[in-house]
Amino acid sequence: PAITFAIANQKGGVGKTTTTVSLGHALALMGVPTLIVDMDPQANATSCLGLEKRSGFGVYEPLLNGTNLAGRVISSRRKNLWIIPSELDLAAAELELSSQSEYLIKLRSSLLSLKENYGLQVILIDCPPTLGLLSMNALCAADFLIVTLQSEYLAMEGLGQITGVIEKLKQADVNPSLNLGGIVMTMYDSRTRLSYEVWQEVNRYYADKAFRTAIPRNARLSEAPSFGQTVFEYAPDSSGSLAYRAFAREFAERFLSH
Amino acid sequence: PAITFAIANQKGGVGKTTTTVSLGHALALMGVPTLIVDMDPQANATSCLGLEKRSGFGVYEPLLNGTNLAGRVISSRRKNLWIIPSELDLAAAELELSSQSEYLIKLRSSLLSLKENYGLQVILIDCPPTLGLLSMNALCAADFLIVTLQSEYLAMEGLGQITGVIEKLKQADVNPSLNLGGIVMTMYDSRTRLSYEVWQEVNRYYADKAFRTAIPRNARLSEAPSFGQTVFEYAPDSSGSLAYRAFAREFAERFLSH
Ligand SMILES: Nc1ncnc2c1ncn2[C@@H]1O[C@H](COP(=O)(O)OP(=O)(O)OP(=O)(O)O)[C@@H](O)[C@H]1O
Ligand SMILES: Nc1ncnc2c1ncn2[C@@H]1O[C@H](COP(=O)(O)OP(=O)(O)OP(=O)(O)O)[C@@H](O)[C@H]1O
Ligand SMILES: [Mg+2]
Ligand SMILES: [Mg+2]
Repeated sequence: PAITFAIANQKGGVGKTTTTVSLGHALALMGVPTLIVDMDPQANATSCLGLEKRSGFGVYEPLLNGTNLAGRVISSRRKNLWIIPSELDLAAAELELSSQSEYLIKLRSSLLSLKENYGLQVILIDCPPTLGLLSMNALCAADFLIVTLQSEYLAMEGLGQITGVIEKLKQADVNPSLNLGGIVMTMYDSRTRLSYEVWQEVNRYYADKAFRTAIPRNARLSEAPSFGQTVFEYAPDSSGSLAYRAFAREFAERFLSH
Repeated sequence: PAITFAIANQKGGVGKTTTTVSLGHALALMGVPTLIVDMDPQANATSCLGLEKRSGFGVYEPLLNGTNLAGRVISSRRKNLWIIPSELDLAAAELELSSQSEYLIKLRSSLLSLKENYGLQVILIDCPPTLGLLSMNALCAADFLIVTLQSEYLAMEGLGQITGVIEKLKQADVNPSLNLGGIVMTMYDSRTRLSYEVWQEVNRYYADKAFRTAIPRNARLSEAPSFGQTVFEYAPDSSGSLAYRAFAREFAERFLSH
């Protein structure tokens, strides 16, 4: 069955979407059948791949009804890469979910058949920048949490909060098998002292979880979405493209090589 | 009475907290009595001012009970600047609020006496990166919405969503007096084509609302929080400090000079 990863961090703008889309496409280019689930009402992962946000075509309906998500999968137009897109209505879902029973495991039950029966190896869930019901559903459906950490002080402050959620979900017995998959540094700027200090902190407290590959700040990564292209299509020789290729290899080594 | 501003944008990491704290301190330095309300469970505004997040001391209690917030105001240790700090429990507040009646106007009723009776001229509410109940409470309590817009494509995509909320709140008759106060460009990098393109778009669709002052990307702004200092204390001659001083003057001219 596919391994499911939640790309989450309540701190905003730390590279969750950029990492989900770049990692997803890099794995697909390596021949790994990958599904992206866009759980963010902003639907940024959907638009980064050049796809439309269309009301009624995202995770919203199946999430509320608990029905099978397989029917919502669409092609990303790249080999080995599929997506369940998002829609703006997803913001309303949080409020509606809160009044349902078992509101934390809705996504997990809808994803089950996708995990087992379609030959997928990896499922990546892009989360919104909060620890509300959408992100919690993603964490309850995931085998591993991947934290993207911007190399800045304010992002470092929130690291304990997002990694602390794993313990809470274990204790509440909602997802005892969730583990911290790793922490990847994003927007790393080797010229600033701050990036280096954050890197040191991460390696002191999460040494065995920190990925060796750090993603540098690279304007090509922020330009690619305006063309609906991934960084590999838009600027294949850029530092951003090379870093995400290296990250995908390290990721595959850590989770897929056995 | 004080004019209330919600600093909001569902896109994460676009400079909401940096703008709330920098604008708040700049106004205070100009002699304008200013209150910051930290509505974000991350409590970044609280830590940017060098203050501790202490459970039981933030907006959480009064928000749920509808009681008066005046007792939660603490000194920021800077003249003319006060803050109602945040706490982690605020994340639980969203869930608890959703089951209460009139859950959208809790903050507005708790802020009323602060707005009228304490000689404050400006109240700035820092919002979390979603359009959930915490941000909606802030928007229902505000006279104006201030949108901080990172000069990037993905941030531009969400602009219609946050400005569209004003119309929704008017139609639902929850806050008919809310208006768009303005859009301020943050992390503006004059060397990149992308920044200029976003600037052009904003001036085409929101010409009379866009602030003339753009805040440049400046490492001093991201370093200051690690010392619990504002940019005016940490690096008074930096481009970030000068830009936020100019922004505060433009802000005061637009809202306070009559
Ligand atoms: N390494 C990088 N170098 C330069 N720009 C980057 C990099 N990674 C991401 N960006 C840009 O920074 C912004 C924030 O990134 P992104 O949207 O991926 O973060 P996020 O955590 O998904 O945000 P949100 O919290 O809103 O979901 C985007 O405009 C993106 O294009
Ligand atoms: N003009 C700037 N130049 C450089 N860095 C900046 C600038 N403005 C903000 N930053 C840094 O960028 C990061 C994001 O800014 P900030 O936390 O203020 O955004 P936010 O919108 O409040 O984020 P969130 O959505 O998580 O609440 C922070 O690390 C901050 O220090
Ligand atoms: Mg995102
Ligand atoms: Mg903030």
